[in-house]
Amino acid sequence: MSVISIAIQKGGSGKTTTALNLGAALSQEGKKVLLIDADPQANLSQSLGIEDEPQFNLYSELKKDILQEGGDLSKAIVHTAAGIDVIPASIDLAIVELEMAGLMGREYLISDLLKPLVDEYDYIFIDCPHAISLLTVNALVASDYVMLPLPGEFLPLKGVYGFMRQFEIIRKKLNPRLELLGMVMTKYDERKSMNVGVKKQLEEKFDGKVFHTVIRTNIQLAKAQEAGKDIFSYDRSANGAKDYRQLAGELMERSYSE
Amino acid sequence: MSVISIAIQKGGSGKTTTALNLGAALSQEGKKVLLIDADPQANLSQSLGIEDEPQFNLYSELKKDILQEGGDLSKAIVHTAAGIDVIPASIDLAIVELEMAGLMGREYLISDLLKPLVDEYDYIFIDCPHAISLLTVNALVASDYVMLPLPGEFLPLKGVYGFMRQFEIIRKKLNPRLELLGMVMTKYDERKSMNVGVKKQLEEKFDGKVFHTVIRTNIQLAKAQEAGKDIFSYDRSANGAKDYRQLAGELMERSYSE
Ligand SMILES: Nc1ncnc2c1ncn2[C@@H]1O[C@H](COP(=O)(O)OP(=O)(O)OP(=O)(O)O)[C@@H](O)[C@H]1O
Ligand SMILES: Nc1ncnc2c1ncn2[C@@H]1O[C@H](COP(=O)(O)OP(=O)(O)OP(=O)(O)O)[C@@H](O)[C@H]1O
Ligand SMILES: [Mg+2]
Ligand SMILES: [Mg+2]
Repeated sequence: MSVISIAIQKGGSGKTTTALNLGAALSQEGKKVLLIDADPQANLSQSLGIEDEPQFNLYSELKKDILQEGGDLSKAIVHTAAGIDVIPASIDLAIVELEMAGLMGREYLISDLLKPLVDEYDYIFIDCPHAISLLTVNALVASDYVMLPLPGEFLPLKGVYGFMRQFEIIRKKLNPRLELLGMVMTKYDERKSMNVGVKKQLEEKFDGKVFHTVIRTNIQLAKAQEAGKDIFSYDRSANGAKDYRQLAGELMERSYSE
Repeated sequence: MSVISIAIQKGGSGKTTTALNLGAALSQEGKKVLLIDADPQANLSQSLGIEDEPQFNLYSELKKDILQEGGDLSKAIVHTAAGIDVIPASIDLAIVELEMAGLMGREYLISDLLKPLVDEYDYIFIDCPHAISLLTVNALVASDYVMLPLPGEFLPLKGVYGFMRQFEIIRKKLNPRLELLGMVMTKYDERKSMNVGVKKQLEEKFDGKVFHTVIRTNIQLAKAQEAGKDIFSYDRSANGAKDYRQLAGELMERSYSE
């Protein structure tokens, strides 16, 4: 059983697309998967066709905990047609930062809420907001691993270094068990020298931490999100489905051998 | 003289790339341009080759204002080789949200700091963080216009609608002069039906507000950022340079005729 945060300090890197489709690929392999949408944009929820904000969501349960009324994440679980469970986000997550700011143990709210659920799933993925905010810190404190998806370009590469500085602080001060699972290249085109160059730089700097599997650019991934589906439910023969299936295989090898 | 925020509630949409290269295109036309990096990621600063955080930056001056010591943005202005002025970001902008939270008039801090500078420039662009945070609200309160860059895909389209809900609240409660300048399609490929479809949906929904100019996908734009330059200093013949020059032309027509 592993809790994995999908995070990086750069927008549009493929966090949501990876949480959704890697989760779906593991579910295809018979694993029990829970996805948590911790981004106020609620893109993961929208990508699974959850258009209107349900009454119970990550915010509603966090808020109960903040008011000492005892939240219960199991109430917020939505079972999707594809067999993946998801805890939807809420636009109000944007204000929960201010509501948590003065609380004792504010970094442990998600970790405490997750405790009763961890044994029911093989993998729990948390789709993080793009900045290192109190919500992202909460997700990382609740996690065993963190995975960084990024396009092979200059600014996302900067986002890796920015993120890793925060990662070290969180490991030291808040969650010593947090491990870097690795970086995954997204929107990858091996004909683009910049993509190849960035991957090489990461392999040199973070020995053994860059996944061999790359996710190629594939418009079907965006079309599946528009249809409110994961790539396997939308088009199992697409490159995006092949790449995420391969990534799931590599992930299962990595998380068991750790 | 116009202050224009570049914002949208979606990561990786092309905000930084547009602030940088649209600003540079206007500077090429002889306009005096100031760019302000209001994102703690500091991507705009990095894209102009400002690697180490200068002593004076947007945070240092905001902090002085918070402590009632009187900030002075003109101290933080860096003159770049391309003739564009820039006020760099700082990683500490990530904590300024919490420092501002309890302050009277907290939404007007950037607006107050900008007042002494507005008459020195033809255009001031503010590169916003991707979420609607207190920093983004500050930028929008200080602005005459807002421009939304987005790739023609499902999730960024959702980000437009999410943003416009906040935009209306800000206009009503904080800054009645704020106008929507328009949406700009980025990473656009007219052969992709999804790109064309999203552009059409926006044109129907926001009559006359979608720029005719589209910014095509062009890896030179990312390479220029890696080199710490705007696209005109890096490769004036690239598609990215042509598209942003055309966008500058269209912007000058729009902002004068408004
Ligand atoms: N491999 C890919 N090929 C093509 N399009 C992709 C791929 N991965 C992601 N996308 C598209 O790129 C856009 C950004 O991806 P996504 O929303 O997953 O990134 P994110 O890191 O979650 O963004 P944010 O910072 O806003 O949370 C989306 O429109 C998505 O459909
Ligand atoms: N027209 C384009 N063609 C090719 N690449 C582009 C284009 N516009 C932007 N990019 C690249 O896409 C990535 C995201 O763009 P950018 O950083 O400008 O978006 P952003 O909205 O500022 O992101 P964030 O939400 O992280 O602030 C960058 O690596 C940039 O170089
Ligand atoms: Mg996302
Ligand atoms: Mg940016």
